[in-house]
Amino acid sequence: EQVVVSGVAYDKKQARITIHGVPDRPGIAALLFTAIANENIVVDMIVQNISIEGTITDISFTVPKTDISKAMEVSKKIAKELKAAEVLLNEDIAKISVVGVGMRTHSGVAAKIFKILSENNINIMMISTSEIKVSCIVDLKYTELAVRVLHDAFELNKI
Amino acid sequence: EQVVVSGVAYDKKQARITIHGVPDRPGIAALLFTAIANENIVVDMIVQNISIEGTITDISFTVPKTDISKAMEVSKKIAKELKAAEVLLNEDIAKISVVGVGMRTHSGVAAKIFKILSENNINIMMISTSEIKVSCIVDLKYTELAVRVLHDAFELNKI
Ligand SMILES: C[C@@H](O)[C@H](N)C(=O)O
Ligand SMILES: C[C@@H](O)[C@H](N)C(=O)O
Repeated sequence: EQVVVSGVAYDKKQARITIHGVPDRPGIAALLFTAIANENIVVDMIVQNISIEGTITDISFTVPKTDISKAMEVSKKIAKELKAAEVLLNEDIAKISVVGVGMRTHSGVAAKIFKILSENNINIMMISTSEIKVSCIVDLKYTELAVRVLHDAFELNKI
Repeated sequence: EQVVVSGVAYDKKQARITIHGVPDRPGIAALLFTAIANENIVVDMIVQNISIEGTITDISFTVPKTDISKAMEVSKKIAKELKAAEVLLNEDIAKISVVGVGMRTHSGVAAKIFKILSENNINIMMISTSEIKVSCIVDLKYTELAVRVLHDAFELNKI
C-alpha cells in the first residue's frame, strides 16, 4: 500500500495534564475520566503507557487551555483519592499531527517525522499514533517551525 | 455534536515492545523507529508519555507477532546504544478499539469505555486516543469479553 501523507495539522489551544503515579488496576482510568466528563471538559488526547513493574503508571491527557483550572481541580482531587504522586501541568504545548493513508504499513513515515523534528532540535514530549495519524506533543514555541519543516519534508507545498 | 460509536474492533495479532528508560532528548524516537523501519517491520501503535523530571521516559510500540524476534533484536541493540534500562516484551495482548464520530467532544465516551472494561475487571495496560478512536491494550485473554461488553454497552448489536 502506497503511503500518502496528506497533511500536517497543529493545535496550540491544548494544555497537557499528567497524573503521575496512579495505581495500575481496573477502575482508575474510569474514575478519572468520569470525573472529567462530569465537568463537561472536552478531552482531546489520552496517553497512557504500561506500568513497568505492574504497579504504577502515568496518565496524560490534553484539554482546551480554557478548561485548565477546572481540569486541574478535578485531577488534583482524583490524584489525592488515588494517592498519586503528583499532578503536572504544561500549558506551553502544541499537538503536531501528520495525517495520511497507508501510514501503518510503513513505520518509515513515523521515523521520518521523528527525524525531521530531531534535525530541528524539536524534542518530542509525547507520541500517540493511529493508522492514519501520527501525533506528537512538542513545546509550543516550536509550532510554526515543526509545521513548516514537516510540510517541506513531505512536499505538501506542491499541489 | 452527537456522539455516535459505530464499532468495536480488536487486534490479537500484535505484540508490545517497550524500551524502558530512554533519554528524553531529540533524536531518540528517530533512531529507534528508523532502525525498526529499516528491517521492514510494520509498527501499528506508538505510545510515549512525558518524562517526569525531563530526563528519561519509555517508548512502547506494537508489531505483528510474526516480527517479534526481529523487532526485539533491533530494540535491544538500540536500547544498549542509548543505555536504556531494559526492553520489555508482552505477546499476550489485544488492542481493543472503539470507533466513532464526535468522540472528541465527549470525554464521556472514553470514560464509558474505561468504566465498562473496569466493571469486567479488565485492566487497561495502555491507552491511545484520537478524535475518532479510543484504543486500549488489554490482556489477550480478555479480548472476546472486552468486545462483547463494549458491543452491548454501545448497543451495537441492534441495527
Ligand atoms: C492506569 C489505568 O488505565 C488502569 N490500568 C485502569 O484500568 O483503569
Ligand atoms: C523520547 C523521545 O521521543 C525523544 N524525546 C525524541 O524527541 O526523540
